[in-house]
Amino acid sequence: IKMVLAIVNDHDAQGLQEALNKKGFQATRLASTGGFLREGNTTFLIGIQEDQVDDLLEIIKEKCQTRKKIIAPMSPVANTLENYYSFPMEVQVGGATVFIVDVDQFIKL
Amino acid sequence: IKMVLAIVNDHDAQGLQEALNKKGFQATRLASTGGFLREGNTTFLIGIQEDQVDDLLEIIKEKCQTRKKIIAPMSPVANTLENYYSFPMEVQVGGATVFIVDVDQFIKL
Amino acid sequence: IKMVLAIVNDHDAQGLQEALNKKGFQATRLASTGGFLREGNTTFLIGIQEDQVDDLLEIIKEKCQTRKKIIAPMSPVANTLENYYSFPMEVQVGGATVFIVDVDQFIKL
Ligand SMILES: Nc1ncnc2c1ncn2[C@@H]1O[C@@H]2COP(=O)(O)O[C@H]3[C@@H](O)[C@H](n4cnc5c(N)ncnc54)O[C@@H]3COP(=O)(O)O[C@H]2[C@H]1O
Ligand SMILES: Nc1ncnc2c1ncn2[C@@H]1O[C@@H]2COP(=O)(O)O[C@H]3[C@@H](O)[C@H](n4cnc5c(N)ncnc54)O[C@@H]3COP(=O)(O)O[C@H]2[C@H]1O
Ligand SMILES: Nc1ncnc2c1ncn2[C@@H]1O[C@@H]2COP(=O)(O)O[C@H]3[C@@H](O)[C@H](n4cnc5c(N)ncnc54)O[C@@H]3COP(=O)(O)O[C@H]2[C@H]1O
Repeated sequence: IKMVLAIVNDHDAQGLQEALNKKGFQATRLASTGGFLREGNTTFLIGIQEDQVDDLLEIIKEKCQTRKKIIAPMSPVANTLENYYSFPMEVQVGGATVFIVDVDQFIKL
Repeated sequence: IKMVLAIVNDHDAQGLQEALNKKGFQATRLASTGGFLREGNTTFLIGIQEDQVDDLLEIIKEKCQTRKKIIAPMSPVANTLENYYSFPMEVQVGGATVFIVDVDQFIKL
Repeated sequence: IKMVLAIVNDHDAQGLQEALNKKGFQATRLASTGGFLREGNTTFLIGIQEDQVDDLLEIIKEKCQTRKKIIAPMSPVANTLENYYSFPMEVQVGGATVFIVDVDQFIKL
């Protein structure tokens, strides 16, 4: 069994969850915040069999979109970069950031 | 050291926490949401010694109850199953879903 | 790749995040609650290369302070210890509780 932690944009969370439900993948959602942009995002915790990993990654890739975000000058984020970015700065926010962790035991009580 | 992630019903979280406190198990609680029913639940993050795993599972099993839930027809959940379930549907929600993960290092700073 | 889960005091979260941003460590923050004191804290989820672990621990140690907390008598917490602590009780709350977990795959989609 593997534990997948997938950090996705809030905008994609609903669509991803529906795709997971359709395919019978069970998931738990944690409300999270991106450390850099300080915007809410969603961390999915998904326990799956090892041989389901590739299918799951396919679903995540399909449902989670890369998007550009503009950071305004003089915003708190721009200021943490010590004014190097005093002009509007564009960042690419990935569709999903995924950790796959091995599980010793997976138990339903 | 093992890291235990236990997803439990909100109704059982308080009782579980009190039992953990009494037995000297330290825990951190994350607010979470079940992917299917979209109801709030609680994810406990518990770091323990390997030889404490069985005791911990005993406590979780005792304090976390399986319960039945009825999904109403025409609810958002029923609709994600594409109207196959247009009558009220019953699901069994487990007492707890538990992941036990091995830890490289556990450090208190 | 390692996944670091670091539970820190809310008071230290902002300072830690700024230090992580400066050093180019990416992080995701989960709102959490301490099981014993039942106060909000912050769980940082940080994916890093194995050879960055020591640097990261240095940053966490520097930015996260140990502090004393007083638990009032007759508080819900004191009562869970069955009135043994009917006088004000002091607890030392660590700067950070850190789990380092090995990662099978780390993927940005
Ligand atoms: N110091 C810096 N300087 C310039 N640009 C920076 C930066 N730190 C982050 N960014 C950019 O900002 C985007 C949003 O980061 P954020 O931390 O809010 O939100 C992140 C964070 O919540 C999570 N994440 C990414 N890598 C992570 C890691 N190694 N560990 C934990 N969480 C991670 O995934 C979200 C999307 O990350 P992604 O890399 O696709 O997209 C990032 C990246 O393009
Ligand atoms: N492999 C896994 N990875 C990550 N988290 C997991 C997991 N398995 C269970 N969980 C977590 O535990 C909660 C209870 O799951 P359980 O399987 O006991 O109880 C489930 C199950 O009986 C049922 N169910 C879930 N998905 C279903 C589906 N596609 N079709 C029919 N019934 C479903 O609805 C109940 C509530 O599910 P919900 O998602 O709201 O809430 C789930 C979810 O938060
Ligand atoms: N093994 C573990 N697994 C998961 N999370 C862990 C953990 N060890 C610590 N944590 C997390 O780190 C926070 C600080 O723990 P610390 O041990 O420094 O500081 C603790 C400790 O000094 C004290 N404490 C905890 N449980 C106690 C007990 N049963 N009796 C007396 N004092 C206790 O109260 C402070 C605050 O504890 P709280 O639970 O509110 O908050 C904890 C909890 O959220």
